[in-house]
Amino acid sequence: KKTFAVIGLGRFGFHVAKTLAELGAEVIAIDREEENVRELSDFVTQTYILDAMDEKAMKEAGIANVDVAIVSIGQNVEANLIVVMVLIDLGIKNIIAKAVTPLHGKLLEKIGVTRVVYPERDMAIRVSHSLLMKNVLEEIPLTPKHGIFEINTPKSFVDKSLKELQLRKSFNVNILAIRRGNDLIINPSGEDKIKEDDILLLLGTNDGIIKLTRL
Amino acid sequence: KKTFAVIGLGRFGFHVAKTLAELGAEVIAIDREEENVRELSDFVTQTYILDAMDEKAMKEAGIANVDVAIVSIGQNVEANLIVVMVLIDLGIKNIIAKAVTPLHGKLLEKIGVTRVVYPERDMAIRVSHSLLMKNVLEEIPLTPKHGIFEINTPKSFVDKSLKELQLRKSFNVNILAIRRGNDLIINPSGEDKIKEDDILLLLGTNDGIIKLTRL
Ligand SMILES: Nc1ncnc2c1ncn2[C@@H]1O[C@H](COP(=O)(O)OP(=O)(O)OP(=O)(O)O)[C@@H](O)[C@H]1O
Ligand SMILES: Nc1ncnc2c1ncn2[C@@H]1O[C@H](COP(=O)(O)OP(=O)(O)OP(=O)(O)O)[C@@H](O)[C@H]1O
Repeated sequence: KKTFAVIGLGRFGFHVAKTLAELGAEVIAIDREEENVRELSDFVTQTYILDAMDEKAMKEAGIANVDVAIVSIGQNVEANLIVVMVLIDLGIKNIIAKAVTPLHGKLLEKIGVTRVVYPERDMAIRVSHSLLMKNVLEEIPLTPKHGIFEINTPKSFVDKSLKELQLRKSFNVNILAIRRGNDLIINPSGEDKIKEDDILLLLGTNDGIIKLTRL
Repeated sequence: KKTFAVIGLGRFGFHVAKTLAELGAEVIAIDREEENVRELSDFVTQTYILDAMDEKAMKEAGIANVDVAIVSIGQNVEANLIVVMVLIDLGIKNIIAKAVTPLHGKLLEKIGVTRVVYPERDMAIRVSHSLLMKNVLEEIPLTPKHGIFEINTPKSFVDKSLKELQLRKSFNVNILAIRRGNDLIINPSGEDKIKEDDILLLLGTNDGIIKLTRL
């Protein structure tokens, strides 16, 4: 069983600690404010109220023995960096840290953080795409111009075969799969017809998907 | 062309305004702090420095004419709610608002917000999954058993062709694309070889992906 330490229980840290614990991982949750820790104590293995910049207190809390540490302090960039240094000093190899700006992210990578996350930016991109691409349910951004999109079938596609629709030629998209209720039709053929309420899984350019979801 | 107003330019709001503008939408960005507005003025159509709780100032800024308004104020829940009320009073039908807690979210739905988003929570769930499924970077859940996964190439795959790897037979997964730097190889052929640092896009069962990411 892997052990995780989550430091800073704001909106992001709280949900990381809770989700990891619900999936069966061992979680130690740390924050310097008592009220943020209290809410988690029913979900996680162990909680501590301490200032994570205090190396001695972190050592006594047994943080040196965890497999992965997640630093989720955002408003105070100095604290975010100092806490990362404390974790490196304690010998933790796998550190995930939240960054607020790209320069802060580069600084974190330079001092040896395993992975930098930008939760607000990544969700902002997804929400913006869903506002412009009316029928987009989910998405994995691949390059600045391409992505995988899960979309509701446009009305004009219903009862047409993939051959008729010529998706690659007209929209520059590849159809990966069709979701029909709980069934999944992987790599559909040209003869397959689209039904009402189908959900389409497409790989294509952002522009192509915007054009397609306007139909 | 759709017009959007983004109110509150913290980490989430800033990236929503920027992403919408980059995709060609008309964006009005509002914040009461001058420094948050300045950075966006090169990207968006129009910026205003004002207190969004001031209905008269919002009216004069022409906010009543937008198609969609996004409220991204988080630390001050009262301001978040008052700004939503101002937008409802100005007759805006489509309002997206960020919520900090589930109860705040319910309150927003009750007063008539079109969509409530929880950016930190949603990203926390994705990051937690990626920590437990070691090499998974992104995922779109499709059915309870299947999903699309973006994974780091397992070491044992490097310099092998897709034909040799027999992904469908051994792991019950389909390879959709290979990301190599900023290039994307869509529908790779059996002869294509996997390189170090490739990122693989797979469609398969959750079990198959967990087996594969353990390699
Ligand atoms: N030195 C520290 N030691 C322990 N906890 C800390 C320290 N500094 C800040 N925190 C805690 O980290 C949490 C998140 O911090 P902060 O509010 O700075 O980040 P945030 O990015 O706004 O959070 P989020 O967006 O996840 O809500 C808070 O609960 C705060 O009490
Ligand atoms: N009444 C208001 N009118 C206009 N702007 C406001 C108002 N109240 C707050 N803001 C702005 O909204 C932005 C985000 O607010 P806040 O820091 O409360 O949210 P946050 O959830 O921590 O943001 P994020 O996580 O996106 O960085 C700030 O830039 C702030 O200046």
